[in-house]
Amino acid sequence: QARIISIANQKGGVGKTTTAISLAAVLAEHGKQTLLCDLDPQAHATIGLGYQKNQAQNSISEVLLDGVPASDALFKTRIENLFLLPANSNALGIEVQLIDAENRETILKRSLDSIRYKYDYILLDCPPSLGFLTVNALTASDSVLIPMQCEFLAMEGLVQLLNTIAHVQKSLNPSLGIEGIVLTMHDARTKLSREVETEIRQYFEGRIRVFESVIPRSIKLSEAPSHGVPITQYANLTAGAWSYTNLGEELMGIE
Amino acid sequence: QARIISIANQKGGVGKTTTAISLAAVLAEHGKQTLLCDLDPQAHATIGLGYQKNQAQNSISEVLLDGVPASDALFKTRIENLFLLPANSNALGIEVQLIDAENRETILKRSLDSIRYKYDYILLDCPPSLGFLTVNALTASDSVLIPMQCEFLAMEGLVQLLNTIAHVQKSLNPSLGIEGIVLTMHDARTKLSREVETEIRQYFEGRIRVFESVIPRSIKLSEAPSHGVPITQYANLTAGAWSYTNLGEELMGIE
Ligand SMILES: Nc1ncnc2c1ncn2[C@@H]1O[C@H](COP(=O)(O)OP(=O)(O)OP(=O)(O)O)[C@@H](O)[C@H]1O
Ligand SMILES: Nc1ncnc2c1ncn2[C@@H]1O[C@H](COP(=O)(O)OP(=O)(O)OP(=O)(O)O)[C@@H](O)[C@H]1O
Ligand SMILES: [Mg+2]
Ligand SMILES: [Mg+2]
Repeated sequence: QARIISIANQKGGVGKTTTAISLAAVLAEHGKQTLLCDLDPQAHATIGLGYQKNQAQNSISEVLLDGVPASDALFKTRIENLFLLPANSNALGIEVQLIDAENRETILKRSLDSIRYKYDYILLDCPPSLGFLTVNALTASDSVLIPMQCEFLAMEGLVQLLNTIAHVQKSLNPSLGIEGIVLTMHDARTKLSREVETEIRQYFEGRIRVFESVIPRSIKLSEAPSHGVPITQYANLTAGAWSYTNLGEELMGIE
Repeated sequence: QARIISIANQKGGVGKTTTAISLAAVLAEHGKQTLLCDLDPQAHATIGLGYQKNQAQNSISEVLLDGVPASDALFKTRIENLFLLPANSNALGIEVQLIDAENRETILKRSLDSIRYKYDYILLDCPPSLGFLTVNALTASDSVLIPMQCEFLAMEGLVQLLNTIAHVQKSLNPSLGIEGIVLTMHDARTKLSREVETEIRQYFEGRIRVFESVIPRSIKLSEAPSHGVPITQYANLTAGAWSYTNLGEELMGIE
């Protein structure tokens, strides 16, 4: 029975997709049956794994809008144990299209419930917003993983996300937990970066897990998606690769 | 009569606010009467100039929601020739609150028309979305300046923005022009960064100006807002400062 984890943060460009792809690859490489669902109409997770945006017959749009079963939209990737449910730009207008639909926040949950027995992990890559797609993801999830960039005002953006999580816990999914915060694009030489890391760890001490693994700013991590492969296949001996491997091991509970 | 320029891009974290603050400071330092309007409920431009988020009596929210005159919300900053119309989080629900309002896309335009004779430049710092606030900004503007990060898939995000601009030109503001694209957070050592820059310049050759000034990734630029001052006051001899000074001179037409 899969553990379903949303990768969410309404701020743009904080490393949600990079975390989703890299973590999915690490889990798969450790022998876990892993499904990555691309919930962003930008389809960056789909593209970053080497597939084209509007090419697949069925995508997350058809699953949410047309009731196509998830098993008819997902496919096996070139990476062993890793499956992808791709996105396309049809999901762009989805909030408006489903505005009157019954139980619209649980569409994804009901769709994933039918296939979750096949996987160990299902990761949901969310778009940079707290709208329909992210709420569906949170409603369908066991937990949410929050990538945060170590920059001035990073904490401010978290307030809104935590409010949304609390709202979902209260009215849609009481079992939603917070998997933890992962610090991304960290530049250890920068005083500001180190100060923000310290502030975040102190603030959440005892309340929300902040993973020990910190993802460094890495040129290789920014290049991997343009080659359509995860970092562990693109440059496995670099800091970007082993920081995500360490994160995956922390997640799986391997010490 | 002020030139009104929107700083817009729906992608998060691409340097809109940093560009708005830095450019406003450069223009003011060159003796131009400059007004910076913070249109983002996150209020990062307000905070980056050293002011607190929900402290001001009147902000952009009161101007747009309650019809408070812009002159009652803006104030002179500590920087000579630079004025600020701050934001606060009241603007968070603004789209919903004004959903039935008459002529809601021109509220900002009508408000700025009454004060534009006082300034040489009015810069509008937009939030990372193509919703109500950005549409109001574009409708009120002579032109739009687009910060773009030199990363994989940067071009893709531009399509939506250009569509929105075309839509505004067609139905709300036929005189809206595109001031140009400014490349931000550029890492000249990175092959990907240089490839994306080349791609952008070639693609828009003869159609949209791509400024010669490229803003480098700079630790000082990320630190300045935490000190509440623009880069030209924080670290005027660094690459971050002179690249924005060059950008300002390109904008003003000084060679
Ligand atoms: N650790 C890192 N080092 C260097 N570049 C990175 C790192 N993590 C991500 N990037 C790059 O930064 C950009 C944004 O990352 P990513 O797409 O993962 O963020 P995101 O939160 O999913 O963005 P969005 O909000 O648009 O969905 C991408 O170009 C990516 O390749
Ligand atoms: N050239 C640069 N070098 C290093 N850091 C930068 C640079 N430009 C911006 N930053 C930092 O990157 C982060 C995002 O920049 P900024 O706030 O200007 O982007 P934005 O597009 O306004 O974001 P948002 O979409 O949230 O409004 C900030 O922490 C900022 O200090
Ligand atoms: Mg993403
Ligand atoms: Mg901003």
